[in-house]
Amino acid sequence: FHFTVMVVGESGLGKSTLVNTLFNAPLYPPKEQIPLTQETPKTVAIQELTADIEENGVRLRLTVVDTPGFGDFINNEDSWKPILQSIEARFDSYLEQENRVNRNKITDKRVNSCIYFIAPTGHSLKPLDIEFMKRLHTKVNLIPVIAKSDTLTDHEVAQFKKRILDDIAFHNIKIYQAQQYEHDDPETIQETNEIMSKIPFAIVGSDKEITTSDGRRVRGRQYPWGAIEVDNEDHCDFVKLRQMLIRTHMEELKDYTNDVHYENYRTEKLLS
Amino acid sequence: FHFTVMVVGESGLGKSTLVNTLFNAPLYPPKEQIPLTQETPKTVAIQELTADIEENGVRLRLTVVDTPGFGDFINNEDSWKPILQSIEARFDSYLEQENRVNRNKITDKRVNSCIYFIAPTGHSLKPLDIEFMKRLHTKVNLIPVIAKSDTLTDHEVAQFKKRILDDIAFHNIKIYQAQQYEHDDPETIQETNEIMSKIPFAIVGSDKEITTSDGRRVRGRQYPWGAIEVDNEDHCDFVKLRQMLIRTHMEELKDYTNDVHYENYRTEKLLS
Ligand SMILES: Nc1nc2c(ncn2[C@@H]2O[C@H](COP(=O)(O)OP(=O)(O)O)[C@@H](O)[C@H]2O)c(=O)[nH]1
Ligand SMILES: Nc1nc2c(ncn2[C@@H]2O[C@H](COP(=O)(O)OP(=O)(O)O)[C@@H](O)[C@H]2O)c(=O)[nH]1
Repeated sequence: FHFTVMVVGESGLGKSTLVNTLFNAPLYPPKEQIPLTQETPKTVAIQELTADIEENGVRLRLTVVDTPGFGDFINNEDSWKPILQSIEARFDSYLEQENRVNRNKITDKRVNSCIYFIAPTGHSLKPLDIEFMKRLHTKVNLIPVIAKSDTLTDHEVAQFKKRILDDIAFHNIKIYQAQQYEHDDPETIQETNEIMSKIPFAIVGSDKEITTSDGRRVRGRQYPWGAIEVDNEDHCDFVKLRQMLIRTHMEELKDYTNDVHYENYRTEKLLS
Repeated sequence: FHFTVMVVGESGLGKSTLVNTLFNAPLYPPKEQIPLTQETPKTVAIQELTADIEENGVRLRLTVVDTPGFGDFINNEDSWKPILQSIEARFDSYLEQENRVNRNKITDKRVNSCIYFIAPTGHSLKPLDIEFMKRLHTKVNLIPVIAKSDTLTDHEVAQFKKRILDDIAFHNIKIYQAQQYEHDDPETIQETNEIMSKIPFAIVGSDKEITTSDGRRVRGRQYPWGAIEVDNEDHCDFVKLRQMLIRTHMEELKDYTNDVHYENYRTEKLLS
């Protein structure tokens, strides 16, 4: 089973840490310090990392597409371009393979979901966030998350989530909405609603184990004033993001990419 | 006694909150939500707020110069310009008053210190941070702080501080250094060293009172996993910043502005 997830957001929002936390595997090694240098890279890079992992006894080939440089320059006007190009190039590659005589061995490198990291400012979406989402929401399943949400109190998270959803609605941005089917049982509907009600997920990532004040060993971050637990749903929405992405909605994210985003792209391309 | 402090940094780094916390006064009222709008302001604004406050029985007229919009656009190439212009305009105004026949009533609006807010990414200074500091370090006393430092663990703060100071040294940026005088008593030297050793100050701001787990009422931020106390030196460097800015080095910041930054500006201006 293949799955491709893209991560987008400014440097320092905990993207590498979150990927490691999501798949409980050190996919991203500890970061080497960027050298002190007068030279800064001039453009957003597209990097891929593939790993074979096991989830609930199911073997999964996971590809993470990283986009270092996004939002990191003094001028970020073209930050979105290389990312959109990468998504469309993967559609083109699939289209080309679909058109072959022998279609036995199609390699599907299309991006099934794009996790967009929002900085925990507590105010509203930034112009860069809005521009990116408007450019890409019809090409890929956008899953916005509030990065490093341990920066915000519960009250601030609630306010910020509401404002982000208002911004998204105002700009007619279509973020990924889980499909509800008529034949779904009440339990599934309930579970999907609970997950969807948390979007944008307020997440915290950690690949370190810490000890809580009551002696439990958990994944989290240790501060002098307390320990935040990644897997504690009272502390953040990490569990819900993980559930949606890996357990309950992985197949649907792939189907929606194929049936909607790819089909729309294909239609536009063949008509033009 | 007059004092002018400028605050610079991206939106959402806790600048208004910190100003209120520093002067223990609601100088900045709670923020109204920015309206949902397709229009974003195009340029950095310069805003002033003046308040009469009392510190240790000394009456102080404090002016805070705010710079909303800095670092907030998709393209921040000219973010520093309106800020430099404001600093130089105040030098010009002072120069013009100094040259008058009657110099009894000089109004000194020169900026005595500029608190620069660094986002707590945990990595290194951003290109925007470096550009701003290089443009302004010879015009104003630069005091870099790590904003919202409760985002970082103690270990991450130590690493980040070291990297920031390395970046600053590498780019030959002169941040404000407290002067040491031969005649200072050992206690003063010790106190100054303790304060300076904390730069860049890792700060947390709060204008709310919370109750700690052991029942004390303090200024801080309440999280489900613990309460961070602004005035607790094990939690952040707020106390040290406040000491330096208001108690021990306020006069020196004014003198250095007058004797060095202003004099250099005046000399350059008169020679050109
Ligand atoms: N407060 C907080 N810090 C985090 C979190 N996740 C990662 N970090 C820290 O933030 C810094 C940057 O993380 P990294 O994963 O390298 O961010 P990236 O640049 O987006 O890939 C590191 O010091 C991490 O330990 C989080 O959820 N909350
Ligand atoms: N984690 C954390 N949040 C803070 C801190 N100071 C302010 N905040 C919160 O950050 C948000 C933005 O603060 P604000 O002062 O308006 O930032 P400004 O846009 O830079 O003026 C608000 O939700 C504040 O409550 C801090 O030291 N740590």
